Amino acid sequence: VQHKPLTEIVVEELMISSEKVAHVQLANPLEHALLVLVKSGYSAVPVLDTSYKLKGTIGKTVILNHILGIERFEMERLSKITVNDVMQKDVPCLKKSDSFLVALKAVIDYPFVCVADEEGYFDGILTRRAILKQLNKDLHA
Amino acid sequence: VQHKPLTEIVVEELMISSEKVAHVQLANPLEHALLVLVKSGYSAVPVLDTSYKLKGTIGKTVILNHILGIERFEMERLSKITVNDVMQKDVPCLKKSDSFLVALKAVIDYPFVCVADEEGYFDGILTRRAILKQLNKDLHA
Ligand SMILES: Nc1ncnc2c1ncn2[C@@H]1O[C@@H]2COP(=O)(O)O[C@H]3[C@@H](O)[C@H](n4cnc5c(N)ncnc54)O[C@@H]3COP(=O)(O)O[C@H]2[C@H]1O
Ligand SMILES: Nc1ncnc2c1ncn2[C@@H]1O[C@@H]2COP(=O)(O)O[C@H]3[C@@H](O)[C@H](n4cnc5c(N)ncnc54)O[C@@H]3COP(=O)(O)O[C@H]2[C@H]1O
Repeated sequence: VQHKPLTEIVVEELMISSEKVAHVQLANPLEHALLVLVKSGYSAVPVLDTSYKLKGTIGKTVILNHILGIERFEMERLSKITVNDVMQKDVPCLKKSDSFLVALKAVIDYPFVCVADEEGYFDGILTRRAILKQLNKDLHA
Repeated sequence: VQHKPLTEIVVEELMISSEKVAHVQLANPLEHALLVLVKSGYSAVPVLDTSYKLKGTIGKTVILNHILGIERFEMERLSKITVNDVMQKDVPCLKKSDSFLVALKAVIDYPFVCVADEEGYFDGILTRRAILKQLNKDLHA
């Protein structure tokens, strides 16, 4: 998205679309979620249900916190707990048609914000990096 | 930092100063580093030496990758490996006197960038959140 004024840019043009986003399912055991997060290198990823609706996000910290016992990390518990048991459910959400300014406000407190449609079907994620890159282009234009 | 034009803002005004930044030492075992990262909730933190010089950064992903065996996470290896063995050494660095635009470019690809003086003594970190908050203020002024 080159020298367009920020006021004309919408979320759809800056987001990573759903087929390129690593995600996990509600019913997955935590062991699977931790493997996806370590292999992809991402701090957190979206959680979807079987019909591809957005349900929340899950990250490495909440998984590791859940298995941290008094003396050690109790890894054997990873197969007994599901994503649904520990994920963050109350997460901000954008629409594809939202403006750049609405998107900028949303990523101030979150490394990424999920994008979904009116019925809750997952469209993709908007990252801080995408916002920062566009701002940098705009300030140098 | 209120309605100052972006061109007049320097890194020192936006950074989190060193006494408020969670960090680990070069010689710490990975077990200690993972505990600091899980208890603080941060994805990655700076690594300092005993004289408070900046040496690099370390995050949860590189620690977990290092102990991921064929079938499971081999947690017993955490006490045998040190931070120095796995940390990222080649990380970008800012000076307190750097401009807002130099700082914006630096955080496009990193969630935070360390701030250090000419001799390498650690001053603090500049986060994406601090840059985004200032940009949001500037666009609404
Ligand atoms: N494989 C890779 N290649 C190049 N750079 C990489 C990278 N993994 C991480 N980074 C860099 O590190 C930043 C923080 O990544 P983190 O995983 O903590 O936090 C990420 C991650 O939790 C999530 N994310 C980004 N891309 C994703 C994807 N394709 N699928 C799922 N989640 C993604 O959005 C957050 C913010 O992403 P953002 O791009 O703003 O910021 C990224 C990016 O600048
Ligand atoms: N305890 C908390 N309270 C409120 N919000 C929290 C929080 N922990 C994390 N966040 C939010 O999540 C973002 C990503 O945190 P993360 O730990 O992945 O990535 C963090 C972390 O790796 C590092 N960081 C931030 N503050 C730190 C500190 N005081 N000490 C050490 N590292 C810090 O800088 C990265 C970017 O920080 P940034 O503030 O831009 O972005 C933070 C902030 O918006």
